[in-house]
Amino acid sequence: EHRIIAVINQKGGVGKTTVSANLVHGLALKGFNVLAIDLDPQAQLTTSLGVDNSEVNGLDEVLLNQRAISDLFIPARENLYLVAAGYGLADIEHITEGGASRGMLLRNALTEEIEHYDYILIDCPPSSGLLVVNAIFASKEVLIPMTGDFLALQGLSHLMATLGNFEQALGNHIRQMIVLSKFQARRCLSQEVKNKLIQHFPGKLLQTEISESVALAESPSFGKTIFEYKPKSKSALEYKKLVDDVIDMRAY
Amino acid sequence: EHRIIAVINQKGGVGKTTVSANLVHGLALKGFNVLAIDLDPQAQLTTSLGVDNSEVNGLDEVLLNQRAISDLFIPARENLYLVAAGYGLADIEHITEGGASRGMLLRNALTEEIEHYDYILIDCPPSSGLLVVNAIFASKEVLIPMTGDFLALQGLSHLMATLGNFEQALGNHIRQMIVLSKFQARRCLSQEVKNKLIQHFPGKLLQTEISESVALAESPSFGKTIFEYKPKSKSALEYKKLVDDVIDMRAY
Ligand SMILES: Nc1ncnc2c1ncn2[C@@H]1O[C@H](COP(=O)(O)OP(=O)(O)OP(=O)(O)O)[C@@H](O)[C@H]1O
Ligand SMILES: Nc1ncnc2c1ncn2[C@@H]1O[C@H](COP(=O)(O)OP(=O)(O)OP(=O)(O)O)[C@@H](O)[C@H]1O
Ligand SMILES: [Mg+2]
Ligand SMILES: [Mg+2]
Repeated sequence: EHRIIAVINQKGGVGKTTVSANLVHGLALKGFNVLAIDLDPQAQLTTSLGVDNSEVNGLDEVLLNQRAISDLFIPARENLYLVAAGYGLADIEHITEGGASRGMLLRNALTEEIEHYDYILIDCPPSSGLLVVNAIFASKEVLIPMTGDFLALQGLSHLMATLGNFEQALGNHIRQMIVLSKFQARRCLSQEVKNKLIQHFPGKLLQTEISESVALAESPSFGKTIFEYKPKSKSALEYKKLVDDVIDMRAY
Repeated sequence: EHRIIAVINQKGGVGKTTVSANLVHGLALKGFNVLAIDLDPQAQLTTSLGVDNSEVNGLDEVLLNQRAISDLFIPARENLYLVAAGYGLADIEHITEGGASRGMLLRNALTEEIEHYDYILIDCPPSSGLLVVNAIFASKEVLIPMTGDFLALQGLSHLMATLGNFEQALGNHIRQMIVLSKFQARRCLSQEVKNKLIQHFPGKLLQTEISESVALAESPSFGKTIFEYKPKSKSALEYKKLVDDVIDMRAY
């Protein structure tokens, strides 16, 4: 089956990009054909994978100028292609004509490509605007990174309501996975948040928590994933497990 | 002098809301008249100060329906008034008519009020859209919370370029202050980032770093600032110092 996963959370800094970068590489290392799409004008997934956004064409060419998305594929790793954000991606949010079809630009661009990839992951900005709408309409499932704190929990209930509206509009069920990210297990607050997630969203919280660790903050500065930067670290093992959680849908 | 400060960073989760909540209360505790404006549809400043966004009218009424902003003032603490985000604030991003004047809605709404307040602080969402444009055009200075990691540094250079464009458009110098937030002093990466900030942005990095501390993550869950939740904590002392840094413009 071809899985298309939007990595979303309108709350900022919860680890969307870090989860995306390490997950796509982890899946590729297992031999899957993976396509990573950087849907954030800040191009941080692109940077995290060691690609210079100012030197390449990207998704803006597809969404704004209707180029074929396959023209924009950059070989990022073995089994992993990347569509960079591209310089003009922020302009998408300003498209006014086209009504509902403005939300379908990415979905339409991907139609030909789905067959070639086992996994397509889309890294999204911290907003609920047109870019995220495009990601959700293009996807079959969403992966929601969450930090173990109160303000993130606030943002999540809002996000779940939004996803409910999408499901109604699409007439389709969107599978939801939540992953705890930057997790500090020894804190009461973190455990409280985790318990609330298991209680309110049964079957959605993936079993592996990604711990807060400086290695994960350092690796993008080298354009490397954790599997390249510190392959024997606890963080690399956690991401390895997370890859399996996603493949097998292992949730609480 | 009446200071109007936009708390901005399009990078998510760097502490804009936490800095805003604790700074406005800290200034109010010193006897200044303070107005806090929640410009984020996610209404997290509103929540952090213990106000239920779904129970009050807010900034959407001002920006969308042209109500006088003083109608929307909520007494949040002694010497501190809040304008909540309001339910419909996300709709601002979809206004298409009005051209350049769409960026001036907040500035125009504040003209009458500036005289009554020593400090006006505006908490912004992690985006560069119309809401943030409104904040910057309404302000005389910006306060940029920053975490000590690589992806935040990436976002900062982009932000500085954007601010340069604003200054050209306004024909005005916008004072810039940077504050290190969620800082983990013992990490090499954090110190590297701090040194880069001092090197590239002399005179802008405020002297007090706000350390990573669970107390700051817990306090909004009680609708309290750090001064109410844990007034003797290291975090409260740091925020107290940060208040003085802002008042006296103490930077490296
Ligand atoms: N497990 C972790 N441990 C330590 N640092 C982390 C971890 N995961 C992410 N980070 C760091 O935390 C910051 C925020 O993470 P990231 O940029 O991935 O979040 P995001 O949700 O994509 O943010 P945005 O909303 O701005 O797109 C980054 O500097 C990143 O390097
Ligand atoms: N110094 C700190 N120590 C520990 N946790 C903190 C600290 N400052 C903020 N936090 C927590 O980190 C998370 C992100 O902070 P905050 O929401 O203030 O950032 P933000 O920049 O406003 O995010 P957004 O971009 O989503 O608006 C919140 O859950 C907050 O409670
Ligand atoms: Mg990101
Ligand atoms: Mg915020």
